[in-house]
Amino acid sequence: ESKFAVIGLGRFGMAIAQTLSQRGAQVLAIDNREEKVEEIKDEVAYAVCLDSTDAKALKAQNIKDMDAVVVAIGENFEALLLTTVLLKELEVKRIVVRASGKHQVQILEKLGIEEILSPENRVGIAIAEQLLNPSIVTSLQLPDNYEIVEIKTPKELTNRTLTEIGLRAKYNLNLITLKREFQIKKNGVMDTETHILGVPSSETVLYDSDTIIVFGKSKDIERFIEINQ
Amino acid sequence: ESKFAVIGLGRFGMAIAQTLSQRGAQVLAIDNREEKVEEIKDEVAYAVCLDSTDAKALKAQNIKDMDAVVVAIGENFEALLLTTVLLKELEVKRIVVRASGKHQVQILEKLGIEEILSPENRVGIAIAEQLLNPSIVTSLQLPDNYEIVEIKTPKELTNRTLTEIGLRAKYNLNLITLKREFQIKKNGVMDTETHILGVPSSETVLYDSDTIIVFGKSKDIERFIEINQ
Ligand SMILES: Nc1ncnc2c1ncn2[C@@H]1O[C@H](COP(=O)(O)OP(=O)(O)OP(=O)(O)O)[C@@H](O)[C@H]1O
Ligand SMILES: Nc1ncnc2c1ncn2[C@@H]1O[C@H](COP(=O)(O)OP(=O)(O)OP(=O)(O)O)[C@@H](O)[C@H]1O
Repeated sequence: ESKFAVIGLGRFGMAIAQTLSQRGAQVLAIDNREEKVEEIKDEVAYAVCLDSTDAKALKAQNIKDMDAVVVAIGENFEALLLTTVLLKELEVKRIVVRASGKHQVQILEKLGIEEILSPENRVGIAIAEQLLNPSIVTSLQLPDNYEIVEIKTPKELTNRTLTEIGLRAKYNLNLITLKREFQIKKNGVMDTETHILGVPSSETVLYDSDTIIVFGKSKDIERFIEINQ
Repeated sequence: ESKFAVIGLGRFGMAIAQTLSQRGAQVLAIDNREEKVEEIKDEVAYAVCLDSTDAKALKAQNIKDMDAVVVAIGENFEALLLTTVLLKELEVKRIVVRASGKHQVQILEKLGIEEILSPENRVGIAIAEQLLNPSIVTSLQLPDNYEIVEIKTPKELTNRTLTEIGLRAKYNLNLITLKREFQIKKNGVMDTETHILGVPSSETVLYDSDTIIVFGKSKDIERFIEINQ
């Protein structure tokens, strides 16, 4: 059973601690505000109120035995930094630290921290992508301007088979899978469920409520969307 | 040229406004704190200091002509809610609203808001996945327990070809692409660059620093990682 500690129980730390615990991991949740510790104590194995910049208090929690420690402190960068330095001195196996803005990331990199996260930035960029290109539902950016995107079926392509559309031949795109909405009657009320069609055959016909998930270069994806709007 | 407004310039709103502007969109950035407006004014088309719960002030900015408006206010849920109600009354085409926690999401859904985002939750869940499964680099969750994941090449599989590994035949997984690290000499100093190998052939050999990107069911992905640790 893996053991994790999460320091700082704001929205970000809380989400990590709760998800890890729900997936069966042993979680030690730490915050210097009593009401945060009270809020989470029934959902995790251990919840402790302490100031993570206090080395003796951290040691007393056997923090170095954790498989990983997440530092999710937000506004107070000094406390975040000091906590991170203490964890490195205690030789914790894996440290994941939150940062906001380029300067904070640079300082943490200089300290030898490899796993740095900026939740706001990561989602901020993803949302901007979706706003700029309304037919893109989500995207996973990859090196060399490749990406994996979920695209709402363009109007021009509804009721056509995948062979007729020719994703690879005409647009240099690779289909991964298809998401389709089904109307289901539950307790007499119509409801919508979304399902994945595994690896679709080339004879599959696209419906207007489908979403296709493709892999390819960003400029090929943009061209595909523009031509078939 | 698309036109967007971003209301609330905390870490989340700032990241969205900056990314949209860098990608060439026209952005109107709004906050009720003067110093936030000062901070962003050189990076966006327009930056205005106003209280977004003031209907007259919002109307004066021609906010209903925007292609989309993002409400990124954080701590003050009342202001977030009132702003959202005003935008719906002004019949803005597309409204994207931030929420933290299930209750806020439920209230916004009752108001007919379709695009609701929780940056901390979204990243919190992704981080928990990566902590629980150290060989998973990133993952895109899909319906029916399918997912697309980046997996570090398991030790057992280095120096073997994709045919020998038999992703589809033995594990029911579909390879999308491969990420490979290359050592490059720049100005006399060794540096690492990561590249995508497009759609690899079945004779491609996996190196220990490669990352494979696959599509399949979560339980098949977990089985693949466990067997080849
Ligand atoms: N020295 C410390 N020791 C332990 N916990 C701390 C310390 N300093 C701050 N925290 C806790 O870290 C949590 C997150 O920090 P903070 O509220 O500053 O960030 P935030 O940006 O509002 O968080 P989020 O965006 O995740 O909601 C808070 O609950 C706070 O009590
Ligand atoms: N009525 C309002 N009109 C305009 N701006 C507002 C209003 N209320 C709050 N804001 C602004 O919204 C921004 C984000 O809100 P807040 O600081 O409460 O959230 P936060 O959770 O700290 O943000 P983040 O996590 O994005 O850093 C702030 O810059 C704040 O000034």
